[in-house]
Amino acid sequence: RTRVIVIANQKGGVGKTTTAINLGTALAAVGKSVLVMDIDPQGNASTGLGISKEQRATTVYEVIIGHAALEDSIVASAIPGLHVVPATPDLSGAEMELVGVPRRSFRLRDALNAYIAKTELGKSSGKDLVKAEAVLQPYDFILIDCPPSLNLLTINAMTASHGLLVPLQCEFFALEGLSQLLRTIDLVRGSLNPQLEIQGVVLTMFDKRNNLSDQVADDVRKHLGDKVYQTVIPRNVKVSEAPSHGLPALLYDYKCAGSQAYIKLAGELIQREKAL
Amino acid sequence: RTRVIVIANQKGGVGKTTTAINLGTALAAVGKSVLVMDIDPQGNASTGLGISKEQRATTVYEVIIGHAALEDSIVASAIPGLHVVPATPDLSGAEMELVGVPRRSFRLRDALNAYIAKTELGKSSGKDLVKAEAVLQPYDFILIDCPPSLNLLTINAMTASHGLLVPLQCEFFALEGLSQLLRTIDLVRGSLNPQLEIQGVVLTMFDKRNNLSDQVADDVRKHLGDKVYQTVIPRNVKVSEAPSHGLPALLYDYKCAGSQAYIKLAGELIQREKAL
Ligand SMILES: Nc1ncnc2c1ncn2[C@@H]1O[C@H](COP(=O)(O)OP(=O)(O)OP(=O)(O)O)[C@@H](O)[C@H]1O
Ligand SMILES: Nc1ncnc2c1ncn2[C@@H]1O[C@H](COP(=O)(O)OP(=O)(O)OP(=O)(O)O)[C@@H](O)[C@H]1O
Ligand SMILES: [Mg+2]
Ligand SMILES: [Mg+2]
Repeated sequence: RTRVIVIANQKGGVGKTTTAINLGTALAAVGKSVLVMDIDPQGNASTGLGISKEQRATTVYEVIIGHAALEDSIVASAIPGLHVVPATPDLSGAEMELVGVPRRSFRLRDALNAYIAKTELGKSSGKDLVKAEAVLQPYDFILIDCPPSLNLLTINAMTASHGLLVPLQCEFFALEGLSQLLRTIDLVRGSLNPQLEIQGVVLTMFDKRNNLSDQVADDVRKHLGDKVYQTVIPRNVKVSEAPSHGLPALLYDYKCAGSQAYIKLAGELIQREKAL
Repeated sequence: RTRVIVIANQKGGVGKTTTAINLGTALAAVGKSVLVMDIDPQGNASTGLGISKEQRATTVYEVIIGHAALEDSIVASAIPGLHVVPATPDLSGAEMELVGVPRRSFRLRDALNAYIAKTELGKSSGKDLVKAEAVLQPYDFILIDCPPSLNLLTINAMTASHGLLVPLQCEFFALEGLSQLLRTIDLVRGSLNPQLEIQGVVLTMFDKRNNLSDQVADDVRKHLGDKVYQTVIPRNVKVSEAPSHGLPALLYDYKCAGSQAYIKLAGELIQREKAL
């Protein structure tokens, strides 16, 4: 019932965080229960969803290093139906701290599976669970926002996921990194997570005034065919203004082209998931 | 005589590679001898400077892991006065391979110092050096392009450098990461490289149609004062088109606003260096 989708691309600045925030919000807006998990030490997804520094006492760092259960790190956002596992810069120490630790690539998956098992339990034994159990809400979607790197944090997220959503900026350098990303997915599928599929590729920051955008879009569709979403996210200044107000674009300016594109993307994603 | 400048910012997509390529080219255009060192496994700086896959047989990976001297990895670019140490995806394995190795943060510095010492040697003993020594050219500037992360590769580059040049995209998320970057610089200065200074901050992808750019620019100048270059790099489509032709913007379209801004930046950088 819970679909876990990792949003990853080692190329920097391609719209991973913006997609996690706004796709998450659009899914919540149509009634899905969503958890956005921020595993980037920059903590941009946490900030863009209005999570204050004080609310980040327990983050995915504590979950991965082993001190906390997933539910200890979950905070509600101002968006109905959307919860967040926040991140802080402490997370950048996780990779070195896990060197030599057994099953270090599976820490996130183990924590997620424990959480999902508890929510299943909650279902079967009705409402008489103790408080801690009772708030264990099953999510329809868990979206994991990754740092711009194929490091242990990103590998943990890929190992814990059913599908990978790749935001692809319509620029030349972003295209160059795609083959390295596809190789990494094959490696993860071969050794850590055989079920990992490319859920989709979404073209971001498309600028209709710029030929390069069209060229990149044509190139990607030629190579990856149906994996590429029909919905294209346009470059739209409201999208980049929204995070400074701690709001997703959908709440900052619902009518803008960026918000409307993310709403369409959510609709298309739900269609794809139904077809599975 | 050789100034080593690391171009770093863990925020992705802020213009690190574009700055390394075009600032490097502009410095070469005014007669400086320049080495651009690509330590990002994505290899974007190598591609943007027209270095083919075949020319990347020896990269900074071999230099850092210890098998090759720096001069073994240097290739000439099509730009007079500009050489490149290229990168390939192999580089992403370096961090894990160096775990437990002594002085792992100093590998790049040791390699650079060995190279610079040889060029000094070349100076003192005249032209009668053997072929290998004779090509050891002293550079005026070595620019190191980093991946979007504060990992061991970036720490190596910071440890090997005199100054840090921070490209800062005029966007909210890019501003959020600045304090984490400044903390890391203090850590490196405290333990690995006391001489590391912030050489400057350069505002990139400035869009005069967008209030956000002005707000970010004002905010940064308020916090960092004179460290921020007067020259601002505008968002300019020619700059993002140039890499698909394997050319720096200065060779792709010399007259465009992006190229002219990088030429001005080079001039301002040389002024700052003279004042030291
Ligand atoms: N559709 C869009 N239109 C305009 N600006 C956008 C759009 N999508 C993202 N941005 C802006 O571009 C910048 C990069 O986007 P974002 O931070 O989401 O990318 P990222 O891949 O998460 O970056 P990183 O690699 O650092 O994690 C941000 O400043 C963001 O606000
Ligand atoms: N002044 C500019 N105007 C327009 N586009 C630009 C400009 N500077 C950079 N770009 C484009 O923006 C994208 C990001 O720039 P670039 O790749 O140089 O950033 P980066 O910081 O090196 O990214 P990464 O974090 O992945 O290493 C690239 O596609 C580049 O072509
Ligand atoms: Mg991000
Ligand atoms: Mg780069």
